[in-house]
Formats: sequence, structure tokens, C-alpha cells
Amino acid sequence: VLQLKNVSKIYSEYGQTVNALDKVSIDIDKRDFVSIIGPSGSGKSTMLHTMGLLDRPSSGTVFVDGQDTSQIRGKDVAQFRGAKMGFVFQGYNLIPRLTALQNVMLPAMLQRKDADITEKKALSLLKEVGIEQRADHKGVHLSGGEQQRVAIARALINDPAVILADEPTGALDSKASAHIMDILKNVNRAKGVTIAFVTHDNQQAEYADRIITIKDGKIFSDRCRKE
Amino acid sequence: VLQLKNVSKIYSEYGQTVNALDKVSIDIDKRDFVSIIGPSGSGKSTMLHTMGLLDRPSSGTVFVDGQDTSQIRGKDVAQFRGAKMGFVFQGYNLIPRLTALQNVMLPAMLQRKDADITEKKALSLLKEVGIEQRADHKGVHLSGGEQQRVAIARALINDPAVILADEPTGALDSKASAHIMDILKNVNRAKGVTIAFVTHDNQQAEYADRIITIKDGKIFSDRCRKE
Ligand SMILES: Nc1ncnc2c1ncn2[C@@H]1O[C@H](COP(=O)(O)OP(=O)(O)OP(=O)(O)O)[C@@H](O)[C@H]1O
Ligand SMILES: Nc1ncnc2c1ncn2[C@@H]1O[C@H](COP(=O)(O)OP(=O)(O)OP(=O)(O)O)[C@@H](O)[C@H]1O
Ligand SMILES: [Mg+2]
Ligand SMILES: [Mg+2]
Repeated sequence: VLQLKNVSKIYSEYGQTVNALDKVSIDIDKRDFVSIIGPSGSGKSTMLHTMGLLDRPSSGTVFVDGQDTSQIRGKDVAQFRGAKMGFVFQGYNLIPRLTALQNVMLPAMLQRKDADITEKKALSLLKEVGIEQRADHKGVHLSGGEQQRVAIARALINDPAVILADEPTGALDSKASAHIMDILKNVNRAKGVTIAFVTHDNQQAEYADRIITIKDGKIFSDRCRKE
Repeated sequence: VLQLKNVSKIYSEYGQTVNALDKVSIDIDKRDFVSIIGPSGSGKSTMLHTMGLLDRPSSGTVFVDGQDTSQIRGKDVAQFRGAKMGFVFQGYNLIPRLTALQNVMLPAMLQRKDADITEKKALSLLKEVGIEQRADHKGVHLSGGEQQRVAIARALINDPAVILADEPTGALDSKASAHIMDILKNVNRAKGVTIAFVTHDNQQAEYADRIITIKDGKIFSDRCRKE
């Protein structure tokens, strides 16, 4: 489903060169449930953004469903990505002026889905993540943890084939975190959705079937979950 | 140093009334090291913002150093607050176009401190939190954890009497988190700075001398650390 082949991401605008990713090769198959851990600044978000076609690599190739994505023209990337993938960003990225419900509906409206069906689906997703009572609150008027749960509901609205989540429970307490991880696990098991999530919590990383550790932009280890 | 007397914060713009804080009374004395825990949406950030004069209460009174702060005129509040308090916001709130170094220096420049002395101090604080090598990066070009560490350095630049921190290590792995908590503990012990921090990590809450649990806008418990 997702393949990075010798991918590097190099930033050099500050007089020094930062190798956010350094010749990374990795294969993620359909129905994989993968976690990515590593210290702050090690390249976790960069890897997720590159896999999700949100950032172009400096060198190397990203394949999605076997297709070389460097061939896709700029403005077609968003449509290609939107049809296949759901994202949970590290900073939630809600639209502050829109309500929680509108934020969740937006990816489906961009894919021109029916508004009534989408609204019902969005309400049931907000209920599933435990904040249906805040559906009418604007993004700016939600607490940190509430925004994060809206972002998770939004990533699920289009029944994506792949979900890429960057510390999806970073703002939540252990009970709410476990609830969200159960939702993701169920989506993976019951619907066969491929999931890659970043976490800095070693215990949470064990939710996944496969744990990838990254350091200084390089894959340090890629192992199965401890049984 | 900080006192809330019968403070409520009520939001009612969505047709329903949200009691973010409900008749909360709490005393925080000089040199206290206090943690605040509670589920998502329970009022932790609202409490911190009210204590820090970032939000006005709907009813009740906030005292700082014994002074009734409702008497302070609107535009004098920022100066009063800036001279006494340092903040670490839940969303970091860095200025994206400024560099890490400039973000750290800003609170001191607003208090009209000497630029050369401030720059040296800011560099040494960035080194203390472990990211001096990113001093020249703009806020938008830092990872989540790097932004959080810049926000912590920024809260320390004015040698404040009080630090209010909203999940100061939420984006950091356990090693980096422990390092930041050690810095805060040292600032409390060695410099006598009063510190209140929000966390959803029960283990981290025990760093504090006093642990306050909040639920649905009410103080649920206020106990000493488990020895
Ligand atoms: N401007 C606002 N208008 C309406 N409701 C608001 C506003 N700001 C906050 N709220 C509501 O007040 C409640 C308390 O919010 P607060 O941000 O204090 O929670 P919190 O304990 O910090 O949660 P988290 O752990 O998720 O950060 C939430 O349910 C939130 O939806
Ligand atoms: N646009 C950019 N320009 C320059 N450097 C950048 C840019 N974006 C990211 N970086 C750097 O690349 C490195 C990797 O960043 P990335 O966001 O992938 O880290 P991360 O592993 O997600 O960290 P965290 O756990 O703190 O979120 C960081 O050191 C960061 O400073
Ligand atoms: Mg990151
Ligand atoms: Mg909060």
C-alpha cells in the first residue's frame, strides 16, 4: 500500500543542513497496524508527511498502491490523497471558525459526497469519540483534548483505506487514550484499514503489530509487537 | 501569591450553558509546586488561564499577591501579568515567522530589557532545554517537541515569580519530559518560583508537592504527593 524507497528529506535554509530523513526505505502492506517511535526531532512527522504525500521528498521515491507518486501532477495530488487517506495531524489543524461538526464533514464535502448522509455520519463519529455534545462548538472554543478527538473523527469520515496519525492521543488522559486506540484497532481489524501512527509513549506503541523506531532520520529498528 | 475565590467561568454562546469552572476557590502560596489533573474538557486550561489573568471570570474574584485583579484596567493587565508570570500554553503559541531565539527573547523585549543581555540569556535557556542547534529556525520549521521546548525557554526568560504551564511535556518522550520536569523542579527549589502545571499523566503529577484533581469545573480533591 505504501512504500518509501531510499527517501531523504533535507532542509538547508538555515545555513546548516538538517537530514530530517536519511535514505529511508520501508514497506507498509495492506491491513498493517504500525507504530513509529523516536526522540523529538528524529523525523517521525516528516516520515508520516512524506508517506501521506503532504511533503515531497528531496530524493528517493514514494509509491502508493504500487504507483510512483512523483509522476502525479501537483494539483492532482490532493484529490489522489483525499480519496485514499485520512490524517490526524500533530497540531490537530482544525479550522477555528468552523464548528466541530463542520470540521468532521469537510473532507467528505471536498470529495463531493451527499451532505445529509455526511452529516449523519459525522454526528455518529463525534458520538463514537465521546464529544457529540460539542458538535456545534467552533474549533477555537474546544479544549485541547476535544480538538484532538474531532481530528480523529475527521480522519475517519471518508472510510479511508489508510490512516496516518501523528500522536493521536497526545492531549488525552489514559482512559480517553485507550478508547481512541481501541477505535483505531477496531477500524484496522474489522474494516481492514492500514494504519500508521506516531507516538512517544512506549506502552502505546505496543498496540500496533509492528513497531518502527527512528533516530536522526534513519530507521533504527523494525520489530513485531512483544507478545 | 494566587487566589481564586468562588470563581465560575460560564460559556453560553451555543444555546447550552457550559460551566467550565463552577465556584472554584483555591489558594496557591509562594514556592508551591502544584499539579492539576482531570479528564479532557474538565476545566484545567480554563483554570490556568483564569489564574494567569488571560481570561476574566464570569463571577468570583482572582487575587494576585493579595491584590483584587478585577480592579486592574484592561490594558494594564498585560503589563502586570508580564512582569510576574511566565506561561507555557497547551498549543505552544509560538510566533511562526519568528525564530526560536526571537520567540524566547520576546517577553523580555516587551518588558524593555537590554537586548544583548536578553539574547545571551535566551541562548543559554535554549541550550538548557536541549535545542540550541535550532535557535535560528523559524517557529513553523520546528517539530512539535522542539516548539514545546522553545515555549518552556520563553516562559523562563523573565525570571518570573510564577510559572503556569499547560501540559508542558505533552509532545515529548519520557526522557525529554523528565529533563523538563527536572528544570521546573530546580527553578522551584533553587529560585523559589511558584509553579502550577497541568498534566494528564498521573505519574508526572507526582512531581509536584500538591496535586489538585478537577472534574466538570469543580475541585474534586487537593492532596499532597504520595511519598
Ligand atoms: N470559548 C469557549 N466557548 C465555549 N466553551 C468553551 C470555550 N472554551 C472552552 N470551552 C469548554 O469548556 C470546557 C473546559 O475547557 P478546558 O479547555 O478548560 O478543558 P481542559 O480540562 O483543559 O481539557 P483538555 O485536557 O482537553 O485540554 C470544555 O468542555 C470546552 O468545550
Ligand atoms: N521546514 C523545515 N525546515 C527546517 N528544518 C525542519 C523543517 N521541518 C522540520 N525540520 C527539522 O527536521 C527535524 C525532524 O522534524 P520532525 O517534525 O519530523 O520531528 P519529529 O520526530 O516529529 O519530532 P517531535 O516528536 O518533536 O514531533 C527536526 O529537527 C526539525 O527541526
Ligand atoms: Mg512530530
Ligand atoms: Mg487543556
